Amino acid sequence: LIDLKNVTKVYQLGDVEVHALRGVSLQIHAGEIVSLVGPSGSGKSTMMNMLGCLDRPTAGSCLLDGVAIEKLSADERAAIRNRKIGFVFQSFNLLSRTSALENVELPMMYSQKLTAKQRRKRAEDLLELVDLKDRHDHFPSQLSGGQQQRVAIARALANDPPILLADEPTGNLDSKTGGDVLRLFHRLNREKGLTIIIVTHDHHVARATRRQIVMRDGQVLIDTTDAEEAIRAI
Amino acid sequence: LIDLKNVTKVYQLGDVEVHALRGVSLQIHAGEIVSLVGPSGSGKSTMMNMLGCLDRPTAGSCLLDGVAIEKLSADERAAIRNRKIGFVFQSFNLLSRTSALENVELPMMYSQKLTAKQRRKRAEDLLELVDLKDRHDHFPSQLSGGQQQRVAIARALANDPPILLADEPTGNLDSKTGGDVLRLFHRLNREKGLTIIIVTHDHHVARATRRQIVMRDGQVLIDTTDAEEAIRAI
Ligand SMILES: Nc1ncnc2c1ncn2[C@@H]1O[C@H](COP(=O)(O)OP(=O)(O)OP(=O)(O)O)[C@@H](O)[C@H]1O
Ligand SMILES: Nc1ncnc2c1ncn2[C@@H]1O[C@H](COP(=O)(O)OP(=O)(O)OP(=O)(O)O)[C@@H](O)[C@H]1O
Ligand SMILES: [Mg+2]
Ligand SMILES: [Mg+2]
Repeated sequence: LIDLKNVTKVYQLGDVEVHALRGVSLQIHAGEIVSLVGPSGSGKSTMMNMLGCLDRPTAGSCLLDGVAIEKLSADERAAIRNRKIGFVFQSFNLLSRTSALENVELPMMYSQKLTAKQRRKRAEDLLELVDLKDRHDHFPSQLSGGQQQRVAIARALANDPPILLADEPTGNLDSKTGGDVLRLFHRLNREKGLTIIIVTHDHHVARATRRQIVMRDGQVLIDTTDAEEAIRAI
Repeated sequence: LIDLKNVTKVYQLGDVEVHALRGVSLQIHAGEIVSLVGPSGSGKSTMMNMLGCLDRPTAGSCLLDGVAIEKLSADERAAIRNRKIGFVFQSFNLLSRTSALENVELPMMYSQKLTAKQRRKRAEDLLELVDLKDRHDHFPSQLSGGQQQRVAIARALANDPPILLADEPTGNLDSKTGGDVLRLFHRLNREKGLTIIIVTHDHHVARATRRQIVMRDGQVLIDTTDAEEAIRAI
């Protein structure tokens, strides 16, 4: 489903180069639930940008459903993302001047498949899934950190994408609410075959996935189904 | 040191009222390390705003070092905060157009006690404390989530305040880096008597503090030194 081959990402800052990814190869298959773990600064969010076609590699190739992403224009990448990828950002990236409901509706407007009434109904249902239905008309600044995170999760699911990329989706949630979110993800994986990649610092979250990829210094250190081996290696 | 008496905070949203704090009373003594835990939306960040004089209560009183904060003007509160309180925000609140170093220097410029050279040196030392010295000239968008969080921590310590309020300071950090931050906090508490209040969803962090305050629905549910009792109650 997603195939990275020798992906390198170098950020140029003046005359300093930051090697965020140093030749990473990995394959994600449809229906998998994978966690991506590793120290702060090891390249996880950068890896997620590659997996989610948000950014182009400096070198190497990213295949999504057989399509070479690095060869597409920005518009073509945006169209593919909108249909195929739900992204929960590490810093949420909600629009501050639109309500929770409108934030969730936004990806649906791009694809233009639903009427305004259908969009609204779907957005309300998604907010209910993350226990925020009564907050639909609140703006992000009127929501707690964990509530904003849940709006971001609802928005990622708006277009019913086949792939969900979640960058630390439970970082601002207490263990009960975080547990509810993970149960939701697992349910969507079972019922719809949703492919899920979760960046996490939480060992409990990592243990609840079937495969763990451990990163360090822009490389994949370990790729395993043995959660304890992965956790020891972080 | 900090004394909240019957503090209430109501947010008015159109004709809906959100009761974020419903009559909270608590005392924090100099030299304490306290964790504040509870479900998403239970009022922890709002409580931190009260403790840190960032906001006025709707009713009740906040005494900081015997001074009634709710009676002060916004300027007077800002002056007290700058001297006495270091705040690590849940969403970091770094200035996006200034470098990591300048973000850390900012609180020092307000108090005008140091020369430019002294400020720069202190900011570099603080960034080194959080393992980011080589990133001093990077902008927040050029840093990982956990690196931004560490810049926010360094900035909170800039004026060597007697009180540190940290709203989920390890949420974006792997367990090793998070552990380093907590060890730093404990060391400052031992060596300088720094009073620390940490909002956290992480049970390990809560166990490492001497007192746990559990919130639910805008009220204090439990105030204890028995970490396990607190964790069961979340
Ligand atoms: N500016 C605001 N306007 C309206 N309501 C607000 C505002 N800020 C917070 N609230 C509401 O007040 C309640 C408490 O929010 P608060 O941010 O203190 O929760 P929290 O315990 O920090 O949650 P989290 O763990 O998710 O960060 C929530 O219901 C929230 O939606
Ligand atoms: N836009 C950018 N410009 C320059 N350097 C960047 C940029 N984005 C990330 N980096 C750097 O690339 C490296 C990897 O960053 P990344 O955000 O992928 O780390 P991460 O594993 O997600 O960390 P965290 O757990 O702290 O979120 C870091 O050293 C970071 O400072
Ligand atoms: Mg990251
Ligand atoms: Mg909060």
